[in-house]
Amino acid sequence: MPTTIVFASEKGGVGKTTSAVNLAMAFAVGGYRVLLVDMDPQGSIRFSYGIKGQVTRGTRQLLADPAIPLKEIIHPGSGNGMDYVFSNIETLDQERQLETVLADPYTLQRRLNAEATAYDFIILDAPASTKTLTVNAMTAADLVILPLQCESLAIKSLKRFLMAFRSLQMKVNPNLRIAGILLTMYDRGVEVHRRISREVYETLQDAVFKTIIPKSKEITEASALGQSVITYSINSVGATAYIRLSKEILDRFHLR
Amino acid sequence: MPTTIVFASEKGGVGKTTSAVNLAMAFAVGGYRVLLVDMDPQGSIRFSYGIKGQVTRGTRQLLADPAIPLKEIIHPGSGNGMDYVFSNIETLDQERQLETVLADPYTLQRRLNAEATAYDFIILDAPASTKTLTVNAMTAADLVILPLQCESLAIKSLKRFLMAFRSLQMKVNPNLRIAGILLTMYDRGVEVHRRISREVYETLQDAVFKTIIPKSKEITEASALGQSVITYSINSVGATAYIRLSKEILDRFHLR
Ligand SMILES: Nc1ncnc2c1ncn2[C@@H]1O[C@H](COP(=O)(O)OP(=O)(O)OP(=O)(O)O)[C@@H](O)[C@H]1O
Ligand SMILES: Nc1ncnc2c1ncn2[C@@H]1O[C@H](COP(=O)(O)OP(=O)(O)OP(=O)(O)O)[C@@H](O)[C@H]1O
Ligand SMILES: [Mg+2]
Ligand SMILES: [Mg+2]
Repeated sequence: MPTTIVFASEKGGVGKTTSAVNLAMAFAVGGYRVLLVDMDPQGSIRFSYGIKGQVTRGTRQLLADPAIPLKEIIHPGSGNGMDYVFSNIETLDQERQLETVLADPYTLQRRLNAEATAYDFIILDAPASTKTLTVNAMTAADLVILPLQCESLAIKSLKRFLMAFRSLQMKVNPNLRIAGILLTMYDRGVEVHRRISREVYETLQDAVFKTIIPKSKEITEASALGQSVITYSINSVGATAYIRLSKEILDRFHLR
Repeated sequence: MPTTIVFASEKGGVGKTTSAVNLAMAFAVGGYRVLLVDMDPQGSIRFSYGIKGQVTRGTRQLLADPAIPLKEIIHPGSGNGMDYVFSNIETLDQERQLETVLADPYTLQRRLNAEATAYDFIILDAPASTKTLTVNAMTAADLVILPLQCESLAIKSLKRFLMAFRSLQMKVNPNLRIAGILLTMYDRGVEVHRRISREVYETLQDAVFKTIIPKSKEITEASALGQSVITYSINSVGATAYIRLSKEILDRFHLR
């Protein structure tokens, strides 16, 4: 059975997509079979790989059209051990049409459990939200990881997200579990980052991954080139951090 | 009649809240009467001013309870010429309950046109989205400003947002107009930022504000202290950029 991981937060721009793209690649270069699914209508996963043009089959069929088998929806990776489901939720009407299937929080989980059994890891990117796409992604996930930028608005938003998470646990899905908080875009030259990261480790302790993802110019450059930082510059601080995160996840959750 | 300005984007973390907070203060120190309204359930405006505790009256009443007059919903500023409507959309249920009033895109505009006439500027913060809260904010606005981070995922998301905007113009409100694109968090030491900003000015020309908001450590520090960068450090590059932006808006749209 695969392990499904989702990066979720209500705060925008905290590194959900960047973490999904690069953790997926870290597992792939480690020899694992990986499926990367974009649950964000923005479609940032596709852009992170420089895929141009229309995507005919993607997240919309995955969620709303069970008659089309998963293997006809995925875009195969180019021999890197990774497959992709890109978001093709293009228009506001299409987003609205999905609301009926998404009202059932188990829609994605059912589909993945039935057809995605050949993978070792399934990585999900989610929009900055607490709504139905994100609820579906968190329900399908074994590990919910919360990326956190060490800035005060992101901290405040995290508190609100944790409250929403608790209410989703009570009302929607009692099995939801947070795997941990991941500090992202960390710049040790910024005093606010140093202070907030200290506070986060002091208060949340083991709930925070030991691996911190640093602010890294190679991550920005790789994203502009439509690559993962791991293929762009394997020895950069950004690449090594995501490889270290993949190892920490394997150890912490006994997945080796 | 006041001029209503909204900061909108589907991409998260591009400086919507930071721009709303600091442009509002730039107008206030310039002697204008300003109302700052938070249309984002995340409630970042309140956190930007360090307001703790429960907000009993706020955006929820503004939108769903016309029997409560605006003057009983606003939080008065402390003599700085600014009033606030903080977001009190706390739970997922409250968000869902608002959907019926928000289905009418003119809900916010009607309320502001009827009761907020004493202000010179009304500044709206919106969530990273193209859904009903953002549509209401854009409909109420005279000027829709799109903050843009000079990074490739933000550019790709901008293209999608412009498509959604065009479909909202056709289907929901033909009066929607984009006032311009504002480059935010610009770091001239980052090659990707230099390249993308050049491309943006070459292709979009006058649709882009001349004022660029630089990446500024005082902005991060001010936000952590619950202040606008203008009151925190008036001579910092961040503060002067937002003051310059306020002047550019006054000139470009003949509002003096
Ligand atoms: N560690 C890092 N170092 C440098 N840049 C980074 C890092 N992580 C992310 N970025 C950049 O910051 C921006 C925001 O990251 P990203 O888009 O992954 O966040 P997100 O949470 O997915 O945003 P959204 O809320 O819009 O989905 C992107 O331009 C990305 O390239
Ligand atoms: N010019 C700047 N210089 C330095 N930091 C900035 C600047 N503008 C914004 N920030 C910081 O970047 C983060 C993202 O900005 P902000 O929260 O305003 O974006 P947003 O678009 O409102 O995000 P969301 O999509 O979550 O609503 C915040 O921590 C903020 O303090
Ligand atoms: Mg993203
Ligand atoms: Mg915001």
